[in-house]
Amino acid sequence: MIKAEALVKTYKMGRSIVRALDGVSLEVRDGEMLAIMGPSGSGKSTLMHILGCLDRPDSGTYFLAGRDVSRLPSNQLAEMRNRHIGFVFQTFNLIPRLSALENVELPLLYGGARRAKEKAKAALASVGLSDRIHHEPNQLSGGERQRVAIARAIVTEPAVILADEPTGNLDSKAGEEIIKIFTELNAQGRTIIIVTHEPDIASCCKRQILLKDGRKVKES
Amino acid sequence: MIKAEALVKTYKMGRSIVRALDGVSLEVRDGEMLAIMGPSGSGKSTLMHILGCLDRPDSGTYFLAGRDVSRLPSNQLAEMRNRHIGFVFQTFNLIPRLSALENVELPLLYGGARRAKEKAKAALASVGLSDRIHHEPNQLSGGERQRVAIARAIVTEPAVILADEPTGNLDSKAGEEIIKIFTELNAQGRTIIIVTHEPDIASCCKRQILLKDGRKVKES
Ligand SMILES: Nc1ncnc2c1ncn2[C@@H]1O[C@H](COP(=O)(O)OP(=O)(O)OP(=O)(O)O)[C@@H](O)[C@H]1O
Ligand SMILES: Nc1ncnc2c1ncn2[C@@H]1O[C@H](COP(=O)(O)OP(=O)(O)OP(=O)(O)O)[C@@H](O)[C@H]1O
Ligand SMILES: [Mg+2]
Ligand SMILES: [Mg+2]
Repeated sequence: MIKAEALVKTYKMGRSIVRALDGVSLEVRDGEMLAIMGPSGSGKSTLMHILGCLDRPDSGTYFLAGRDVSRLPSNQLAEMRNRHIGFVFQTFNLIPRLSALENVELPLLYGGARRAKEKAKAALASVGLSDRIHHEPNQLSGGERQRVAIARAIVTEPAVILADEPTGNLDSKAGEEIIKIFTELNAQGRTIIIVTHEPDIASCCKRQILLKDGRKVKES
Repeated sequence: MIKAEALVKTYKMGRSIVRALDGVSLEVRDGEMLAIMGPSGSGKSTLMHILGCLDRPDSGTYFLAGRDVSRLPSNQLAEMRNRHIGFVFQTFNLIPRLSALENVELPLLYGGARRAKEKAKAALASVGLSDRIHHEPNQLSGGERQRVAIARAIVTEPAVILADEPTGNLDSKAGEEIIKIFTELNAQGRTIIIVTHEPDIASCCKRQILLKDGRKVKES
């Protein structure tokens, strides 16, 4: 399902170069549940953005669902993304003027899905936010915004869910409920990749990889 | 130093009312290190914003450094805040077009401090970001942004540091380094209040309180 080879992503800052990804290869089979760990700044979000078709590598290849997406034009990249992937951003990236319900509905409306409002309500209920659906992001707590971002990522029932630190703002009980949701989605056959700093969460994943300075250093 | 009595903060949402704080009282002596825990949505950030002079309660009183700040006009509230408090926001709230160095310098410039650039560099070095000082927020990882927010809160050497979930985006090693910084500042006599979901962090604080549904339910 996912086959990334020798991904490189660098940023030029004046005269210095930041090697955010320095040749990362990763293969993930359908239905796997994988944790990505590593120090702050080690390249995890950069890798997730490439896997999520939100960014392109400078070099290397990335096959998603059998297609080489590393060189697709933006509109086709977006189409791959909408069709296959649900993404939970580390900084949530909710749309400020829309309510939680409207935020979660949006990917369904893009995909032309029916019963969008009903599905969005169900997704918000699954993350415990039934009584917050009309709040806008600035009327929500940090953990509530994080849970809206999670609901938005799962509402399209995607084949691949990429969650970048989905429990950083949640107490342990709410965090466990989120991992329960991901585990159930994985049991349905979906591929789940979670970036996390928390060992408890990583241990729920059958497989774990470690990034350091833009490289993969360990696999278990 | 800090004496809050019966703080109430409610939000009207159409016909319903959200009681974010439902009568919270809290006394913190100079030089204490306190952890505030509680479920997502229990009122922690709301309480911190009132303690940090960033918001006013609907009712109740709040004495900071001997003055009743609960009814001060905005400019005097800002002046109390700049003089006494360093605040680490749950969502960082960095200024997008400024570099990390400029972001951390800003509170010093407002206070008319000398050697602002030098102090800002030292604060960024203490959180391990010496090689990222010219990056803007969107050129930083989530954990790097969080550390810039921490550096900004400590650079003015305030009497009171309020940190709202300061390690949520950090790996355990970086998180420990942050707690070490707070512990050292506390040893210098500064008052530290940390909102956290992580028991390891809460246990570094001599005193812990628990919020639930806008009320204080436990104290240890
Ligand atoms: N502007 C607002 N309008 C309406 N409701 C609000 C507003 N701001 C906050 N709330 C609600 O008040 C409650 C308390 O919010 P607060 O941000 O203090 O929670 P918290 O304890 O910090 O949660 P978390 O751990 O998720 O950060 C939440 O349920 C939230 O939905
Ligand atoms: N646009 C950019 N320009 C320059 N440097 C960047 C840019 N974006 C990211 N970086 C740098 O690339 C490195 C990797 O960033 P990335 O966001 O992938 O880290 P991360 O592993 O997700 O960290 P965290 O755990 O803190 O979220 C960081 O050191 C960051 O400073
Ligand atoms: Mg990241
Ligand atoms: Mg909060």
